[in-house]
Amino acid sequence: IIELTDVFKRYRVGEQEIVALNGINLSIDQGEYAAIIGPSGSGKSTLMHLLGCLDTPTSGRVLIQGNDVSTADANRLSEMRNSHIGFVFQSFNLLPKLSVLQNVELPMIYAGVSSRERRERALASIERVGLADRAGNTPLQLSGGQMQRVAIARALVNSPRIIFADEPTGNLDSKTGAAILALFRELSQQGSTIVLVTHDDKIAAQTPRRIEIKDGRIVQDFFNPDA
Amino acid sequence: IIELTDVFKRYRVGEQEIVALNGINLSIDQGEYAAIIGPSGSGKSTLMHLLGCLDTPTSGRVLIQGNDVSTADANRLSEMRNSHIGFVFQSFNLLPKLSVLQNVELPMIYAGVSSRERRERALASIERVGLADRAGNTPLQLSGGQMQRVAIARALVNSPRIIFADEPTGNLDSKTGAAILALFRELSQQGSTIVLVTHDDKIAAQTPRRIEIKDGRIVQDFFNPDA
Ligand SMILES: Nc1ncnc2c1ncn2[C@@H]1O[C@H](COP(=O)(O)OP(=O)(O)OP(=O)(O)O)[C@@H](O)[C@H]1O
Ligand SMILES: Nc1ncnc2c1ncn2[C@@H]1O[C@H](COP(=O)(O)OP(=O)(O)OP(=O)(O)O)[C@@H](O)[C@H]1O
Ligand SMILES: [Mg+2]
Ligand SMILES: [Mg+2]
Repeated sequence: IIELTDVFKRYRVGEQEIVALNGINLSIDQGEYAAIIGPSGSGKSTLMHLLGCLDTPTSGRVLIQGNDVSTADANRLSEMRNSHIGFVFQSFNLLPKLSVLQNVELPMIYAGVSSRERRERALASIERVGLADRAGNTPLQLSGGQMQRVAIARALVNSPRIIFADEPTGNLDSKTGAAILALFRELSQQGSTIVLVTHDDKIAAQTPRRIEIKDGRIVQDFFNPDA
Repeated sequence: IIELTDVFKRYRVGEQEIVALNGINLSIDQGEYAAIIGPSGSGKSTLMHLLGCLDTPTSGRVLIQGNDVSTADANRLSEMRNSHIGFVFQSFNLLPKLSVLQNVELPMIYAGVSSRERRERALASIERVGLADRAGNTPLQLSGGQMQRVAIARALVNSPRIIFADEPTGNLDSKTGAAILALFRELSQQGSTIVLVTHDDKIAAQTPRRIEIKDGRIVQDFFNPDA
């Protein structure tokens, strides 16, 4: 369902060239549940942005559900995202002036869902992450972990077939974090394809597949027999 | 050096009243190194903001180095902060249009330090967190963990006597995180007072003192014999 071939991502900053992804080859099948682990600055978020159709590679090929998005323009990328993909950002990317409810409804507006149905599904998603009583607040009235959970609720509200989560439990205590991981496992069992980024080995040990990245290269990629 | 007596923090949001801090009594001596741990939404950041003179309580008393800041105005709070305190925010609060170097120099501008000395000390601080080669980049050109390290460099650049760090390793892999904690331990041994918030038990187990908060109350507060 996802296929990266010889993918490079380079940033030029004045004199400097940063090679964020240094020759990535990666295949993820429908229904898989994989964790990407690696040190700070190793290329995890950059890789996720390519997988999530938020950016294109400097060179190489990116196929998502058979569609070649390697050189897609902003509209095409946005189309791909809205129809197939849920993305949880490392920095949440909530709209500060909108309420929790409005933030979570956003993906459905793009999808042309009726306002009654939007409200119902948004509230259900917000409930699922344990924040039903905060639906009327704005992000600035929430704690870091509460914002993270709203970002998760928003990513899941369209029941996307593919979910990308960039450090979804980084701001959560172990109990709340475990609840979120249980939610992902449930979605995986229901057939969604899930790729999550973590810097926490304990979390990477729980997913069926473990992909390790270092300095923009995949250095390990195996299936956890016990996960 | 820090004394909180019967401290409450309440937020009114329309009909709703959120009690973020529900009767906090806390004393921290000069040179102590303490971790505050607790679930998401339990009041950790709110408590840190009061300790760090970024906010005042709804009721109760806050003494910092003998100064009563419970009802201080913005200027007084800002004075306290710039002279004594280094604060690492859970959401970094870097200025996106400024370079890493400029971000780290900021506290010294308020302190009236000469531009040559500012540059030297900022570069030293940036080097300490392993980002010497990124001093010219802006935050948006950095990874989550790199931004977190810049926020730490900025908090330390004035060699503050008191350091508050709100989840300083949340975005860091274990190796980089351990290096940052080693840095804090070193500063503690040199006499700084350090309070860090974490949701990670392993980290709270490493500091001499462990303060547990739940629903805005301190439920546990003891010294780690093995730390
Ligand atoms: N827009 C950009 N311009 C320049 N360099 C960039 C840009 N975005 C990312 N980088 C660099 O690319 C490298 C990989 O970044 P990335 O965000 O993918 O790392 P990461 O593995 O997610 O790190 P973390 O665990 O800290 O979040 C880093 O060195 C980063 O500084
Ligand atoms: N400006 C605000 N208005 C309303 N409620 C607020 C405001 N700031 C914080 N709160 C609420 O106060 C409670 C404590 O928030 P706080 O940020 O201190 O939690 P925290 O322990 O730091 O959580 P986390 O681990 O998720 O960062 C939360 O329920 C939060 O929603
Ligand atoms: Mg990242
Ligand atoms: Mg917090």
